Amino acid sequence: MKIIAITNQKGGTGKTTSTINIGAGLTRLGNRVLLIDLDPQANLSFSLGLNDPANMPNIYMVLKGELALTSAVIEINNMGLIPASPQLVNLETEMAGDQNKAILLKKVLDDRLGFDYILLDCPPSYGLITLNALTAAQEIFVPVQAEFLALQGMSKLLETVQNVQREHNPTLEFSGIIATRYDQRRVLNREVIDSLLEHFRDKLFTTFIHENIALAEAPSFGQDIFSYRPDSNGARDYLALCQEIMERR
Amino acid sequence: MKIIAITNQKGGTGKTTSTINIGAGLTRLGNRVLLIDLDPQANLSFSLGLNDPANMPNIYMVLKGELALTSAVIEINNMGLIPASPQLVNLETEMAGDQNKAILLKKVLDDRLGFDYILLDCPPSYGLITLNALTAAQEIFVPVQAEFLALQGMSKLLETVQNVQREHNPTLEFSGIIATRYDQRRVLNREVIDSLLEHFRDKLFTTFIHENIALAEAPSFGQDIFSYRPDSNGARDYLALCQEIMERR
Ligand SMILES: Nc1ncnc2c1ncn2[C@@H]1O[C@H](COP(=O)(O)OP(=O)(O)OP(=O)(O)O)[C@@H](O)[C@H]1O
Ligand SMILES: Nc1ncnc2c1ncn2[C@@H]1O[C@H](COP(=O)(O)OP(=O)(O)OP(=O)(O)O)[C@@H](O)[C@H]1O
Ligand SMILES: [Mg+2]
Ligand SMILES: [Mg+2]
Repeated sequence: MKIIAITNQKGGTGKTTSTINIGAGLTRLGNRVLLIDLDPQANLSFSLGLNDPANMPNIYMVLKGELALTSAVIEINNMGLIPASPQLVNLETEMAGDQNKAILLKKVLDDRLGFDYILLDCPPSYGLITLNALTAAQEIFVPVQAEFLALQGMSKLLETVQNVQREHNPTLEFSGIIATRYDQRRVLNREVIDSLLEHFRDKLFTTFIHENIALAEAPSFGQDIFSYRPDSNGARDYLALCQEIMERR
Repeated sequence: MKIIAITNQKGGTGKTTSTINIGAGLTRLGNRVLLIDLDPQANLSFSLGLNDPANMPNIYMVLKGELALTSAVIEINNMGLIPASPQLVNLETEMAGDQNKAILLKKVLDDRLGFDYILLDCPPSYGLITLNALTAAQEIFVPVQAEFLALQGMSKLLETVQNVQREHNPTLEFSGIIATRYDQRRVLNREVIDSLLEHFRDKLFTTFIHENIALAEAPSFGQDIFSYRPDSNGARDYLALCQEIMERR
């Protein structure tokens, strides 16, 4: 079982879009995948067609010990999903004094669950929720939009990862940067990719996810890109990315 | 003096881009403007050319009472700017028991500062930092990318605003929704705009900000759109939006 945190504190870089479509791509390639929505905005849950994730079993109840993880898993698009809850924002203050506040998630994820991959969709911030994801995960994937602020965010991310490796999770690996919404006609995109290659050549996946409107449309139908538009650029890109992910194992 | 919070918990909707370019547009129309970077990632500070905002006077020091607000203001592109600091993330736990935790910002902003507009760039989350911005502000502008998740975020935003109006700031007005990265060729953009008009007709600014690569390039040069490319669509759109903002006073 491989636990992967999909994170970037910069907003709107394609974390949720990547969680759904990497999950769906790995499922098409024969894996059993669980998605966990750790964003209080529940964007992953809404994008897979749930109308009211707050009023169903969710990851907040599991982290608080009110519910076993397996009772919160629902089947959607052949994947397991544990929805988010708006109450996740309260964890920061609720657990402020708790010794175990960083390992709430790690404690409930174990090998016997029967999944090949568990993907964690993180909110755009570095609070207790993301700390829990980085402590539970073995690997980190970072979706990055190839624009000015992408590089600024990387140094902060590296610092955070090093802190987590030192204090909570020594085996955590910052293994992959995913270039999202890439358009080779834009000089800015090409320039930022060149900088990323200079600093992070071994981490940048060779598959780029191109700008493709079908990826933005699929959530309106509660679908992943493979069920919404299997012949789109988006589907081709995410499938190639999944093949690359599996080869790296 | 008008204090405006530019906020949306959804990431990547154009909050920072709008703060910079509304600020610069209002300045071109003869106003004296202060920008305050409330995002611990300091994207606004980086986008205006600062290399190391953490090691200069910043809004965190002001909120903690270590520095007077006027000593933290720097002049950039004819605007006042108070940079952010990564330490802003600590406010949540540092002030957990403090009675005044919601009014830290309100306490330091007053009419004698000599600004016509103060624009607050918020992080993509609803924690203590954004609460301070909503408590200090008279108006809220919400940049929205016209895609699926835009509408989901609105209902949560309205709920938050109503809480703040009830508990901290009765005169707070949710006055404007700004459509950003709009491309009229995309069916999805047109459909989401139609829904926004149905639910929020009186709040949606009639000026849309179109997708325009110059807006994404300008921060690499530490410039606003008017100094980077005054004849671009981005400059035209933001100037028209500023004229609309001034007419609404
Ligand atoms: N390759 C792509 N082509 C076109 N649109 C895309 C692509 N990837 C993502 N999008 C769109 O960009 C927007 C932002 O993506 P998404 O919500 O996945 O980012 P995020 O990093 O999860 O955001 P947040 O920081 O709010 O969690 C969404 O509207 C999504 O549909
Ligand atoms: N109208 C536009 N046309 C093209 N690119 C744009 C436009 N508006 C914003 N962008 C780009 O989109 C990205 C996201 O914008 P921005 O950083 O301003 O959003 P934000 O809401 O402040 O994000 P965060 O949630 O991380 O604070 C940036 O790379 C920016 O340059
Ligand atoms: Mg997301
Ligand atoms: Mg921003």
